[in-house]
Amino acid sequence: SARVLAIANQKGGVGKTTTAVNLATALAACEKRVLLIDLDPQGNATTGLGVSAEGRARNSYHVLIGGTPLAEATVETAVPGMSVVPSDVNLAGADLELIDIPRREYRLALSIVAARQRFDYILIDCPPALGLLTLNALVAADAVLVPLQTEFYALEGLSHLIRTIERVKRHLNPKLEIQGIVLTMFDRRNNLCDMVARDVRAYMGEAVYETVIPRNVRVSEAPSHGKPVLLYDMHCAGSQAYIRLAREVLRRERAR
Amino acid sequence: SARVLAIANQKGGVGKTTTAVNLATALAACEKRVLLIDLDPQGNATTGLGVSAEGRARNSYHVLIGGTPLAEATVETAVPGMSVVPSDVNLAGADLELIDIPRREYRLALSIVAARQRFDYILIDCPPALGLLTLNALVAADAVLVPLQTEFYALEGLSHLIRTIERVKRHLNPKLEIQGIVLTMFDRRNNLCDMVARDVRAYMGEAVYETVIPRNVRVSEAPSHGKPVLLYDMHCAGSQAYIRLAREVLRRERAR
Ligand SMILES: Nc1ncnc2c1ncn2[C@@H]1O[C@H](COP(=O)(O)OP(=O)(O)OP(=O)(O)O)[C@@H](O)[C@H]1O
Ligand SMILES: Nc1ncnc2c1ncn2[C@@H]1O[C@H](COP(=O)(O)OP(=O)(O)OP(=O)(O)O)[C@@H](O)[C@H]1O
Ligand SMILES: [Mg+2]
Ligand SMILES: [Mg+2]
Repeated sequence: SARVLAIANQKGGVGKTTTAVNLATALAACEKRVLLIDLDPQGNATTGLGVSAEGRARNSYHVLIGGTPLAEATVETAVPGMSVVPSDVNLAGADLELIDIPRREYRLALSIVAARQRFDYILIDCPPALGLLTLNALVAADAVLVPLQTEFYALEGLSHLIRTIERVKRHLNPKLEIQGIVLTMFDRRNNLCDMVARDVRAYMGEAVYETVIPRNVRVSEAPSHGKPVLLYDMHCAGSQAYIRLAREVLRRERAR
Repeated sequence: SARVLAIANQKGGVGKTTTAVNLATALAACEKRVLLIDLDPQGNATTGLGVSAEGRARNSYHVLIGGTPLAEATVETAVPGMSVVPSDVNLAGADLELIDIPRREYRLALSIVAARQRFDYILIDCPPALGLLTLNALVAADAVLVPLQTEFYALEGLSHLIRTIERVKRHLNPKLEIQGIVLTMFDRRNNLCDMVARDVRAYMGEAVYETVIPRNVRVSEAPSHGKPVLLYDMHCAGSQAYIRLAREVLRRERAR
């Protein structure tokens, strides 16, 4: 049965989508069958994987709100072995549309039951908030992977995110754990990055991956071509880092 | 009476808080009486202005949800002529707490009526979502200032944001207009930045400010000292850009 990873952090612009798209691709490159669920109304992961307008006709909004079977909203990507459930701007209304529905936090968890048999890994890209969409991801997930930009403001929200994960574990999803924290957009020449990295490792210890994702312009160019950076430029520093991250995630999974 | 500017963009990490804090400071440096309202549960603007724990005891959550008068939640900052209404992590629950309250989109607009007489400018820092908090800011505002990171994913959400502003103008706040779009974290050596900047100017024309905010490490260091970059390092490229932006905003306001 698949391992389900929520890629979450309420701080905006820390590299959630970039990590979801490129880690999923790197896991597929390691011969894992991977599903990426885009739960962000912005739909950046959907665009970053080059999904066409027709491919988005059925999406995570229909699954979460309309009860469409997940398999009907799943489309293939240009990456062999990897599928995606696209998102839709209407997802932004999910908090209000599900307000009177009992057990609204469990809708995603229930919708992925069948998919757990078809895939080895299911990654969920979350929006920059701790609202009902991210809550659905945390309830459906086995573990959370937290991208953390090496910037001061990004550090500020980490303890609140950790407390939220613990609350979800206590009340809604007892199996939930932290898979790890990945430092993103790291710039060796910038002292602030070193300072934040040292602080996070002191605070979170082993939870922080050894792999650090460097700031690398090829990573930010790839989405404009509708491709993960591993397909856009396999040999750049960004691709190599995401391949290392996939190996480290797999090592942690084996050691569980 | 004050001009109220919402600093909004649902894309995360594009420089909303950095622009709110530093534009507010630059306007205060131009002898304007300025109030910054932090409407983001992350509280980055509150931290970036060095507000102490006691200073946050009464905050925008109490104003929006509890009906506390705004003046009671307003505190001075280290910047002469500038005050702030801090935020609180409980704001994250505003969408659900206000669900049954009639005219919940107008709560901020009603709470700032008195403050409009005491200040020349009121800036509102918004969270990375188009939920009830940002909606309250758009209903209370006279105009929207949109920070836009010169990255591909940031470009993707712009048309959705513009459509949302038009909908708010049609149904909730007929005076709402776009004050302007400011390009942030611009790196001259990166072709992608040029490409995005050209696309935005072609799409939005005059709405895009001439002033472009460069990527500048001093800007991201300043919040760890609890200071706007204008107080942290007045002469760096980031400070100079925000001073130019304040002048351009004031020119547009005079020309209205
Ligand atoms: N390693 C990297 N090097 C260079 N640019 C990067 C890197 N990682 C991400 N970016 C760029 O930084 C921006 C923010 O990343 P991304 O959109 O993945 O963050 P996010 O956390 O998903 O944002 P949101 O909170 O809006 O969902 C994007 O424009 C992306 O292309
Ligand atoms: N001109 C700049 N040069 C360098 N770093 C910058 C610049 N502007 C912003 N930053 C940094 O980029 C990160 C994102 O900026 P900021 O937090 O202001 O964005 P935001 O849109 O408010 O994010 P959120 O969506 O989470 O509210 C911060 O760590 C900030 O310090
Ligand atoms: Mg994202
Ligand atoms: Mg912010």
